[in-house]
Amino acid sequence: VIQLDNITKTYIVGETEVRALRGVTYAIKEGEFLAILGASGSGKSTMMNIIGCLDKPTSGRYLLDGDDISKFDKNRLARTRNKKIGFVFQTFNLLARTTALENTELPLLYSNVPGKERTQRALASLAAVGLKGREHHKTNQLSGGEQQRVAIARALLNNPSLILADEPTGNLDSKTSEEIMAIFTNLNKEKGITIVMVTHEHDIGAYANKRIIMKDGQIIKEETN
Amino acid sequence: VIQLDNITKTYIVGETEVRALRGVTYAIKEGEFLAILGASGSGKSTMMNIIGCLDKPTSGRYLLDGDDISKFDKNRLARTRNKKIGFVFQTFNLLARTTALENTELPLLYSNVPGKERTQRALASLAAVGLKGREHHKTNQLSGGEQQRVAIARALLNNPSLILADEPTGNLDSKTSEEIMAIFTNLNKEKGITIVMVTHEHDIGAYANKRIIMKDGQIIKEETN
Ligand SMILES: Nc1ncnc2c1ncn2[C@@H]1O[C@H](COP(=O)(O)OP(=O)(O)OP(=O)(O)O)[C@@H](O)[C@H]1O
Ligand SMILES: Nc1ncnc2c1ncn2[C@@H]1O[C@H](COP(=O)(O)OP(=O)(O)OP(=O)(O)O)[C@@H](O)[C@H]1O
Ligand SMILES: [Mg+2]
Ligand SMILES: [Mg+2]
Repeated sequence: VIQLDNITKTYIVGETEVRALRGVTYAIKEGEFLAILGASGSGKSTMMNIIGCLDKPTSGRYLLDGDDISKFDKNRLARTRNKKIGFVFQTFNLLARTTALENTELPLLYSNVPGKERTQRALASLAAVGLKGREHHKTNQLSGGEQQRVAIARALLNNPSLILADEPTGNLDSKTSEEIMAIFTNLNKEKGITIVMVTHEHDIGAYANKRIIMKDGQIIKEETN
Repeated sequence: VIQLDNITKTYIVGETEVRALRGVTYAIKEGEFLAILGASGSGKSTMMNIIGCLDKPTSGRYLLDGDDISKFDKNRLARTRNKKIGFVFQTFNLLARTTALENTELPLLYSNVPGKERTQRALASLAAVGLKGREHHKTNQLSGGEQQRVAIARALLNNPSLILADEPTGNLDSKTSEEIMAIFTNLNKEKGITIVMVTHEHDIGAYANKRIIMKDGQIIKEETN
């Protein structure tokens, strides 16, 4: 479902070039649960942003479900993202003066789903990540791990066929992390949803059925369960 | 150096009361390296904000170096914070359109330290956390773990006598986490700096010489090495 062909990404900062991705070629099949590990700065989030259609590579080709994403205009890119992908960002990206419920409902705000059903689904998504009782807290009235879980609830709302989770348990204790991993495992096994998860913790990486290690913008190792 | 006497903290959200801290009594001696663990939402950051003079308790008393903090006016509170405390925030709190160097220099911006020395010290602090080469990247041009390390470099800049670190390795791979823990251990052993660190990872908690576990706003357990 995801095909990366010799993807590079180079940033320019002042006079220097930062080669964040240096030729990544990899295929992720439908229904896979892949974990991406690697040192801080090795290119994991950059790769996730390209897979999630939030950024374009400097060179190379990215095929999502067989379509060459570089040929899409802005509108088609946005529609593809909203319809197919649920993204849990490393820094959550929640709206500041907005409640957990409103943040979670966001992906369905401009859809045909009636308001009442949208709210029901958001409440269910928040309850599933253990946030019952926190729905009306604004972002700054939530703990770090609660904000992280709102980001997860929001990503799951639209029943995406591809979940991209960038450090989804970085701020969660082990018990809460296991609860989130149980949700991911269930979505993957029962519904066949493809999951790509960045993590720096090996116990979390163990929930995936495949792991790749990144170093200096390249994939250097692959392990299968 | 830190004395908490029956500290409570209650937030009001709409019609509900959230009892984030429900009577915490604890003493932290000078030169101690304490880790605070506990479930998401158990009150760890709330406790850190009170210790760091960023928030006042709803009831109870907090003594920092023998002074009752509730008697301080805003100015004295700010001076105490700037002089004594280095705080690494769970969500980093970096300035957005500002470089790593500028963010790190911030604590010394209104001090008597000459600009040239301030910049030298900030560059040294950034190099110590492995960010040589990233000094002129703006916050949005840094990876998640790099942003976390800028927050750490900034907290260490002023040679504080108390370091409060809220999940300092939440976004760091194991090798980089060990490098940060080596810095903390060194500051604690060689310079006698008191360190209070929130973490959800038990291997990180093992670097401290004492650990407390929080649950529902209370300390329920204490372990010493
Ligand atoms: N400003 C606020 N207004 C209302 N409730 C709040 C506020 N800040 C925190 N809370 C609530 O208080 C509880 C404790 O929050 P705190 O941030 O201390 O938890 P924590 O232990 O640091 O959690 P985490 O591990 O997720 O970071 C949480 O349930 C949170 O929803
Ligand atoms: N917009 C940008 N402009 C310039 N450099 C960037 C930009 N975004 C990322 N970088 C650099 O590219 C490298 C890879 O960044 P990326 O965010 O992909 O790393 P990562 O593997 O996710 O790291 P972490 O584990 O710390 O989150 C980093 O060294 C970073 O400084
Ligand atoms: Mg990242
Ligand atoms: Mg917290």
